[in-house]
Amino acid sequence: RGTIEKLKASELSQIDRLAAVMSGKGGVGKSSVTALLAVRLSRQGFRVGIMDADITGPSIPRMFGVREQPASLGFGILPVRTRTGISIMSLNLLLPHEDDPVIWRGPLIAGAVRQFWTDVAWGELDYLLVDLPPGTGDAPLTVMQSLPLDGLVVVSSPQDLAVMVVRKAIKMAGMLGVPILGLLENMTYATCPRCGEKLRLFGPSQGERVARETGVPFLGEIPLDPHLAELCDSGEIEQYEGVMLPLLSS
Amino acid sequence: RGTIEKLKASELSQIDRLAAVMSGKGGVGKSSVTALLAVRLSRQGFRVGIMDADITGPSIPRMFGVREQPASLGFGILPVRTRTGISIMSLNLLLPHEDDPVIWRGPLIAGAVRQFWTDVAWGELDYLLVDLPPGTGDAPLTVMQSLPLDGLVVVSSPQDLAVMVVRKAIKMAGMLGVPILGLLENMTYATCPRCGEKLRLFGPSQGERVARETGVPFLGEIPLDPHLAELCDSGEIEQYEGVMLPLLSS
Ligand SMILES: Nc1ncnc2c1ncn2[C@@H]1O[C@H](COP(=O)(O)OP(=O)(O)O)[C@@H](O)[C@H]1O
Ligand SMILES: Nc1ncnc2c1ncn2[C@@H]1O[C@H](COP(=O)(O)OP(=O)(O)O)[C@@H](O)[C@H]1O
Ligand SMILES: [Zn+2]
Repeated sequence: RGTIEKLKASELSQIDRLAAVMSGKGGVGKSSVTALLAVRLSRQGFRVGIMDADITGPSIPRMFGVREQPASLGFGILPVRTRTGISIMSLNLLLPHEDDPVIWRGPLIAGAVRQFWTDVAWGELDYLLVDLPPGTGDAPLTVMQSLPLDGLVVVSSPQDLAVMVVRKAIKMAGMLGVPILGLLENMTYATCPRCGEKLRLFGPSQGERVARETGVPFLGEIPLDPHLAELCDSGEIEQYEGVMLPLLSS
Repeated sequence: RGTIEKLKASELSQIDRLAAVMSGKGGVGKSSVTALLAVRLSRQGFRVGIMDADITGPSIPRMFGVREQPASLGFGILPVRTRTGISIMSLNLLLPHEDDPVIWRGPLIAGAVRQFWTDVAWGELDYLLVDLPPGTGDAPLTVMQSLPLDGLVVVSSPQDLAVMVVRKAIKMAGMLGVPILGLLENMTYATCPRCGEKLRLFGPSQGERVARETGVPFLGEIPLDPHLAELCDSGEIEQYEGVMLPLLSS
């Protein structure tokens, strides 16, 4: 397996750091973590973009409440900007209805991911975050092989099942030579609003141990917070004031 | 798009009913629902099998605590049987380590799914359940196009995000002429063990409304139950005594 050439970004993109967020397992909160990371970096004054590479299950536009179609000009596709100025590119913005299915096989998925890098005019960004779909198939593989990634953030949750699939993602990154910036555990516990009891719905936390065993930095735990789920649903994740992610020192 | 020929099952398979379980969105509990459905049908005396078509994120074997390699004989591959006699076929059973990543692109994924139907000697089954991966890509497409499905069970959770992606799955089934047996909502609420408060962590339930709007039968709600997560992690889902799924009257 010779090394695959990294693709060049559009002439109109100047991206300082490129990081992907992956979990392998769906539903652990990978897109939410990508969105929260972008919000935090943007609040610190960085210019941030998100590439939604979850082609058949894109949820980033809805979290930010954006619906406009990206403008496609002669020189490239312009990403859509959120209320606080984060640039977003997602296939869901190109569909007539957000609940239309994208019934694509691998080659089309890989093609779309490549185009999000080569044809989108991202402009000047300090950070571009790539939200990867679950699994270790076409989209994660294309991103890791063809994009010049600086690193990967891995998101897990407390269950053994999630940990097993997260280990697959970590092994995949190792095989493809992509450094891992850190592991975050999401949905670690919920707090009862009435009596304050901590409910560990998905079992004891394993994030710290898994990070130690796989030799990646542990970036912390995020609790289940109904307010976060609400803001994701109402498209206002930029207003989240709860626990913010520890800044990646990549 | 001409109609695609349905594939023939192995000579050594006699399957009465074939149903797939889908969500579109990862992490809503689709694999858990597939497993619980199989356990319930098996307790009622039916002969049941599960085909784990989530090729890059297979979690069925771990839920049942099975690790043996399927025997591959001249006439076909024999599925592995669980403690209570449910037949299981999953790519994770063919890997040396369960946390090895399967880094396959679309064509290989579609090929494996076809082989699980044409080359596995399922024997006589009343029900074969197919656990689909998240998204609307190669594996769900291959199953809906190439396998003679009797119907589809759709699993959702309360968030708008999950509902949006579940609608994609329902539209996809409609486009491919696969009947929908019903919609189940999972993780509807958690109960505080200390004070009995119901926590709607992911917002108000939407399952019934979505089922009504999309014209599919509503099969009920499943609460978050830490004991279920525990049994999934310990490979003992066959011992679950909590809320069992309403039987599909298909
Ligand atoms: N810490 C959390 N607290 C509450 N809800 C969360 C949390 N993390 C994620 N969610 C909710 O769970 C759902 C799934 O999260 P998502 O980020 O889409 O997962 P993934 O991208 O891993 O499939 C979202 O609707 C989100 O609102
Ligand atoms: N109702 C529930 N109560 C508690 N835990 C659940 C419930 N449903 C699913 N889980 C847990 O959530 C995790 C994800 O479920 P899974 O079935 O793998 O989702 P999917 O197949 O949709 O990705 C599993 O580890 C499972 O133990
Ligand atoms: Zn309480």
